[in-house]
Amino acid sequence: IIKIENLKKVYRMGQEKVYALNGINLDVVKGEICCLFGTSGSGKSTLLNLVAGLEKPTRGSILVKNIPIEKLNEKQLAKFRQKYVGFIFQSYNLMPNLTALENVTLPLMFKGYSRKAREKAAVKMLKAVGLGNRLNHKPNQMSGGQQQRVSIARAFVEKPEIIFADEPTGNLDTKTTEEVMELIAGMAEQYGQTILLVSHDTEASDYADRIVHIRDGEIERIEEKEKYK
Amino acid sequence: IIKIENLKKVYRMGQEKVYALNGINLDVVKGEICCLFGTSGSGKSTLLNLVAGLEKPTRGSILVKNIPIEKLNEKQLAKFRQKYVGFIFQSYNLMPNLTALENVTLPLMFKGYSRKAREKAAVKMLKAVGLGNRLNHKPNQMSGGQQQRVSIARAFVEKPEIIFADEPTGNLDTKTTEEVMELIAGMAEQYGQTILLVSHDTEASDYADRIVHIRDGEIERIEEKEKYK
Ligand SMILES: Nc1ncnc2c1ncn2[C@@H]1O[C@H](COP(=O)(O)OP(=O)(O)OP(=O)(O)O)[C@@H](O)[C@H]1O
Ligand SMILES: Nc1ncnc2c1ncn2[C@@H]1O[C@H](COP(=O)(O)OP(=O)(O)OP(=O)(O)O)[C@@H](O)[C@H]1O
Ligand SMILES: [Mg+2]
Ligand SMILES: [Mg+2]
Repeated sequence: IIKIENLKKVYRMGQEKVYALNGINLDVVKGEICCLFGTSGSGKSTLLNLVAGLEKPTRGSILVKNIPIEKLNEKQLAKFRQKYVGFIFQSYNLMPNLTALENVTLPLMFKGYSRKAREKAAVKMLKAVGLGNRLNHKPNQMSGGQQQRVSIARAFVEKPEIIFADEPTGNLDTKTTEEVMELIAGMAEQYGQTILLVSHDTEASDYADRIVHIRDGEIERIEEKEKYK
Repeated sequence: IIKIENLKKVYRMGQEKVYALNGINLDVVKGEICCLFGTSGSGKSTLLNLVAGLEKPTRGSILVKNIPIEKLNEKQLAKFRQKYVGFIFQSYNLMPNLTALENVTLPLMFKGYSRKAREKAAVKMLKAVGLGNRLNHKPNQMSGGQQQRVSIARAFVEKPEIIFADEPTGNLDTKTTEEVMELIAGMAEQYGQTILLVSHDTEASDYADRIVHIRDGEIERIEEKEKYK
């Protein structure tokens, strides 16, 4: 479902060149939980952003559902993401002036759901991540880990085909991490979703089918794992 | 050096009351590395914010170096923090328009250092956290873990007596976590600093002298540990 070929991303800052990605080749199968694992600064977030069309590559090609992502314009990319993609950002990117409930209903806004149906789906998702009692809190009225969970609920609420999850459990304790990963992996299996997961947390990577080890913008090796169940 | 007595924090939201802290009693000894450990939403960040004077308690008292923190006004608190405190925030709180180097020199600005001395200290600190090649990058030109390390460098650059570290390694891989904790614990020992650390990461809590287990705004138990060296 995702086909990445010779992907490169170079950031230019004045004279300096940063080779964030230096030739990535990777195929991700539909329904797979694929974990990107690597040290701080190795290129994981950059790879996720490129595949989701949030940034343009310097070289190389990205096919998602056979759509050439690097060739789409802004409008086409927005439409593509709205239709197929859920994104959990490393820094959450919640709307600071909206409550947890409003943040999670947002992706459902332009999809023809009634207000009642939107709220029902959002409440269900927030309860599933343990935030049933925080529905009307704004981000600055919640803990770091609670904000992270709102961002997770938002990405999953409309059960998109592909989820990009950038460090979804970085601010969660072990027990909450397990609950969240159980939920994520369970939903992925039930709805046939594909998950491209970035995590330093071995608790989270335990749920992956494959672990792709990244170092200095290149794939070092790929670890095949027994599916977690 | 820190004496917390019957500390309570209640957030009121309309009709709803959230008991973030429900009677905390804790003494922290000078030079100690004290880790607060607990689930997401248990009150760790709130406790740190209260002790650093960033928020006012609902009830109870906080003595830091025998200064009654809850009684100071904004101006006195700012002065107190400038003099004695370094804070590593759960969401970093870097200045988005300043480079890594500028962010780290900021705390040294009002202290009588020459510009040359400030830069020298900041460069040394940034190299110590592995960011010697990111000095001129702004936060949005760095990875999540790199931003976290800038925030750590900034808190330590003027070797304050007390460091509040809220999840300093949440976005770091195991190897980088170890390097950073070695640095933090090593500096604390060398300069006699006291560290109040919040972490879900057992890699980080391994460096603590004591682990304070927090649950629903109360201390559940305190675990004494062999000093990490
Ligand atoms: N301004 C606020 N208004 C209402 N409730 C709040 C506010 N700030 C925090 N809370 C609540 O207080 C509780 C404790 O929050 P705190 O940020 O201290 O948790 P934490 O232990 O740091 O969690 P995490 O590990 O997720 O960072 C949470 O349940 C949170 O929802
Ligand atoms: N806009 C930019 N300009 C210059 N360099 C950048 C920019 N964005 C990212 N980088 C650099 O590209 C490299 C890869 O960044 P990326 O965010 O993908 O790392 P990461 O693997 O997600 O790290 P972390 O685990 O710390 O989140 C880093 O060294 C970073 O400094
Ligand atoms: Mg990242
Ligand atoms: Mg917190």
